[in-house]
Amino acid sequence: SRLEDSVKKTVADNPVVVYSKTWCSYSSEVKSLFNRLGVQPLVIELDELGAQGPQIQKVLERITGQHTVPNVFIGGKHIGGCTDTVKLYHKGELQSLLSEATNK
Amino acid sequence: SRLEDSVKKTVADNPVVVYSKTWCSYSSEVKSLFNRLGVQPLVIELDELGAQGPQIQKVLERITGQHTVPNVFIGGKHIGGCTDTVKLYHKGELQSLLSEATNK
Ligand SMILES: N[C@@H](CCC(=O)N[C@@H](CS)C(=O)NCC(=O)O)C(=O)O
Ligand SMILES: N[C@@H](CCC(=O)N[C@@H](CS)C(=O)NCC(=O)O)C(=O)O
Ligand code: FES
Repeated sequence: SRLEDSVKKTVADNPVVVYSKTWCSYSSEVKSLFNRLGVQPLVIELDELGAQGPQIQKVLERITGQHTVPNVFIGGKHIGGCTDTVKLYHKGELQSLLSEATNK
Repeated sequence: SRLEDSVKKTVADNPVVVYSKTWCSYSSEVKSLFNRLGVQPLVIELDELGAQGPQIQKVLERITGQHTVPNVFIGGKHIGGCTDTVKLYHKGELQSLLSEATNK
């Protein structure tokens, strides 16, 4: 579908993408983690897109199997949610994924 | 107002009360913390109460100054949100508040 193509293009064209909701503390946590690491992700606030928000959330579920927010992509690769991202950070792997994605 | 009286009665009559939303991970965290501590809070899922949910959330803001979920009460006393509750747990104070409230 056109929406699915647009989501795929978004995550392919932007090194770090976070699908988020403005009121959600897990989404805030992941956005502020990236900021602390000096990274400015492309943030898409699904609750600010009217009817398209839930549609994008459905597309993301089709593409990634994940229906929740936050939904994080680095270098076009699906990373997961808040817990997954924080786990990678504690393992030291997040930082290398980020430098790979932001340096090409 | 009648709704405000009903909220005040709920937190007075129940040792542990959590105003929550079913989809919210911060709400889930605080509910599961209480479960791990062997406590069964009275949980009120604001997203399952139709139009009354936002009304109760407004009443809680009037009573506690807090407009977010989760909103936690122990022994009729306003504790705060997820972060506040977890902080008290790490300080060892949560457990004493809980035993006081559940033992009278
Ligand atoms: N373990 C996941 C939890 C994700 C989750 O449950 N997200 C909630 C919000 S905190 C959600 O998307 N709920 C359904 C919704 O908002 O549509 C993570 O760390 O990201
Ligand atoms: N630091 C607070 C954060 C509370 C918060 O921002 N809650 C969000 C959901 S995670 C909220 O209530 N947003 C507005 C809403 O859902 O009505 C806590 O630990 O509880
Ligand atoms: S909505 Fe509360 S943590 Fe996401």
